[in-house]
Order: sequence, then C-alpha cells, then structure tokens
Amino acid sequence: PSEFVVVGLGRFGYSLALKLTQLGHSVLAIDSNARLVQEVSGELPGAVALDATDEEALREIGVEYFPTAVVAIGDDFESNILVTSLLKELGIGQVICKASTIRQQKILQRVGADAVLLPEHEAGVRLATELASPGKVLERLELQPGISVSEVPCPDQLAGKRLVDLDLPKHLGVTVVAVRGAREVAMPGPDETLRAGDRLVLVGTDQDIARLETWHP
Amino acid sequence: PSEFVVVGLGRFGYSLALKLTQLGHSVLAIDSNARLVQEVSGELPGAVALDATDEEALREIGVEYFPTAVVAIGDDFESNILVTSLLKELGIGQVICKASTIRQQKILQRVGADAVLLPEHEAGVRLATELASPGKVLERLELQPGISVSEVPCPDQLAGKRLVDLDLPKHLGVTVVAVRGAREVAMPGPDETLRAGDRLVLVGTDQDIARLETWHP
Ligand SMILES: Nc1ncnc2c1ncn2[C@@H]1O[C@H](COP(=O)(O)OP(=O)(O)OP(=O)(O)O)[C@@H](O)[C@H]1O
Ligand SMILES: Nc1ncnc2c1ncn2[C@@H]1O[C@H](COP(=O)(O)OP(=O)(O)OP(=O)(O)O)[C@@H](O)[C@H]1O
Repeated sequence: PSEFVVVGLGRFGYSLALKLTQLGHSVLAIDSNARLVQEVSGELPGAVALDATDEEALREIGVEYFPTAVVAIGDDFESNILVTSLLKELGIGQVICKASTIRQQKILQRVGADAVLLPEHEAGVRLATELASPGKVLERLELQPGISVSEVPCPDQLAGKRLVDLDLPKHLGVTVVAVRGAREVAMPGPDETLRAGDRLVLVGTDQDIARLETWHP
Repeated sequence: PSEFVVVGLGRFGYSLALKLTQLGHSVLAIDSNARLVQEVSGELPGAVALDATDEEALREIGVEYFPTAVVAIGDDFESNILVTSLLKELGIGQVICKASTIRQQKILQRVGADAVLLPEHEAGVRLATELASPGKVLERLELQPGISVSEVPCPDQLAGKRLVDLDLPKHLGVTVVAVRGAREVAMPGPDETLRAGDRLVLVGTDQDIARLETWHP
C-alpha cells in the first residue's frame, strides 16, 4: 500500500481520505478545523488539526516524506495556493489540487501543482456522456470518440444462450469482456451461458452496442 | 439525438448543458439569472431566463414534453426541492438532481428524483480509486473489486512486438481490448504490432495489469 497526505476535509477531501483508508492505504488527513478533525478521527485515524499554510507545523509532522499529496481546499483560495506551493517546496513528488474555476486551475498549475481537478465541471461532463450514450448504458469508459467499453443490461432475448452460439463479434461487432450481476466473470469463455438479470460489459462502437438491445439471434 | 432540460447553469449545470450540445443533442437550458443566460446564449442557443419554481412559466415553454431533466441548483436548497418535485408532477420521466450532502440526497429522493448525484463526494471516491490502482494506470473502469479495464502506457520492452508473439492472455492473464495514442485501434487483431508511446487498454486483475510494467517476453 502507499501513503497519502490529504489537506482539507470537505466533501471531496473527506470522501477521498475515507476511500483511500478503506482500500488499505495510510492517509495523513489534515484540516485547520479542530472540531471537524475530532468528528472524523474514528474513521480517519491519522487525522491532524493544523493550519497547512504553516511550514513549521508541516515539517513537524514529516509531511515531506510522503510521495503524494492532495490539496482539497475550496473557499479559501489563498490557502489553496499557499499550501500547494509549500508542499512542492517541501519536495513532495505528486501534488494534486482541486479548483473551483478554470482561472484558479491555471494559477495552481503556475505554482507547481502536478494535476488540478475541477470536480463540478468534470461531473457535468461525465453525466452528459452517460446521458448521451445509447441504450441503457450503466457505465461507460470512452476508448475513443464513438467507441467504448460499456455496461448494458443483458437483453431478454439473449438469456439462456451461450456466447459461442450468439457469436456477437461476427453479428454485431461487439465483444463481451465481462458478465456482471449475480455472478462476476471477467473474460468469459465461449461456453458461458447468459442469464436474465446479467449485465454485459462490451467493447465496440456506441451504435453497435445500442443495436444489442433489439437484436435477435 | 435526444432532448434534455437543464435547470441551473453553475459549474456543473453549464458543463453538462455544453457537453450535451456539443454531442449534438438539443438542450433547453434554464437559469433565473438573466445576466448569466445572456452570457452563455452564444454557446447554449436554447437558454431561457426564468424562475424554475414558477409552474406557469415552465408550462409556457413546454417543459413537460422533455423525457429527461437535470436539476443543477446548489446553494438554494428550497428551489432545488421545489423544481425537482414540479418537474416530476409535470410528468417528466427521468429527473436527475445534484445534492450537496447525503441528507439533501435523501430528501430529493423522497420528493421523487429518479437519481441524485453528489458531485464532490463522487469526485473524491473516483480520485481515490485512481490513486490506489497499481502502475501508471491512466484510466480505469472497475468491473469487480480487483478486476478492471485499465489504460496503461505500453512498456518499452514490448514495443515492436506483435500481440500474437507476446500472447499476454497466456503469460499474464490480461487481454488487450484497445490500443490508443498515435493510432486508435479497438479490438486489435493478433498481427497488431505495439509501438513506443502507445497506450494499452487491458482487461484483467489489477495485480496482473501491474506486472505488465516489468514483464519481459
Ligand atoms: N490552511 C488550511 N489548512 C488546513 N485546512 C484548511 C485550510 N484552509 C481550509 N481548510 C479546510 O479545508 C476544508 C475544505 O475547504 P472548503 O470547505 O473551503 O472546500 P469546499 O470546496 O467547500 O469543499 P468540498 O466541495 O469538498 O466540500 C475545510 O474543512 C477547511 O477547514
Ligand atoms: N429557482 C431557480 N430557477 C432557475 N435557476 C435557478 C434557481 N435557483 C437557482 N438557480 C440557478 O442555479 C445555478 C446554480 O446554482 P448554485 O450556484 O447555487 O449551485 P452550485 O452548486 O454552486 O453550482 P456548481 O457547483 O455547479 O457551480 C445558479 O446559476 C442559479 O442562478
């Protein structure tokens, strides 16, 4: 497992620190609000209350020995900039920040941030891509414009049939890379039999994936 | 293409409406701030200035004929609830909202929202998953815990080799579903030759994908 510093425990920072902790990594969570640190200390055992713009305080807890830090400060943009540049000066290899606007993103990049996220913008774009993709696509990873790995419900007319008999690559140009739901199968073999309620993870063009819904073997 | 209503043009709502428009769908964008609507009218031709809690005003523009609406109001939670329940009463099939907290999410679900997003929470969890996944994973879609579709840089020692000669499924248990970068190939054939600078989209366990980095044919 790795080690991460997370500065700022708002909705974004807290969810990040919690998920990293649940995945088994060690997280040094920092927030200037002592009451908040107290409240989360059960779930984030390494949480520390300090002002991250205070270089002395950061050195005392050994922040410079961490390979990756995330700065999750929103409203107080001056703190956001100060903390980001301090962490880079202390020698942290990868400093990831979040910004509220594109202008803020540019400024944080100038002071040395390795990556700057715009959570609200990205969430809007992601929802648009999901709404715009065809059929009942549940999850989608765009491989290139118009081609994706998409997860769709298994159409009723395909339940009970084996992949080798359906030959989806030949008839539709799509390949099943996983079957999810009641059972979880990655890279299913030719004899795999589809069942009602399955979710199929497919690779192909969005048009071909959309045709699956109404295609009959 | 489909038709969408987007109420609220903050960072989330504006990015959503813009991306849907760019993907060729028609968007009825609504915001109570007339100055803002004026500013975005170049990129969002269908933008309208009105208070979406006003049922008469919504009927006048025919909102009930749209299949999907997204409510992207943040600070004013009362408006958020009122607009969400109004749109459901007007008969819109799919109403998607965003909330700032889990409590707000529960309330919006009670008034009939079909889906409620928590953009900041989801962005935190998504970054945690990316930071926690092994190797230089660029993009990752979890198929099941520990198994994913991941995009990784093509290791130097594999450049110049054909997929049939590498036989990655046999040696590592991973399958290449796409090659990206200079050329974009989905479901590459056995004769595909990998090149330095390629990005490989693989299906397999996180451990097996991580081994690719240092594996020698
Ligand atoms: N100098 C600082 N040192 C440490 N923590 C700080 C500092 N400045 C702000 N914070 C903390 O950062 C946290 C997140 O900041 P803020 O609430 O402004 O962001 P936000 O964008 O609203 O968060 P989110 O959208 O993730 O909920 C707060 O809990 C705040 O106490
Ligand atoms: N009743 C209403 N009718 C139409 N628009 C509204 C209404 N109430 C608020 N809005 C608009 O919704 C937009 C987004 O709201 P707000 O700025 O509170 O959300 P936000 O959570 O800060 O947004 P984001 O995080 O996406 O930037 C604003 O532009 C505001 O004018």
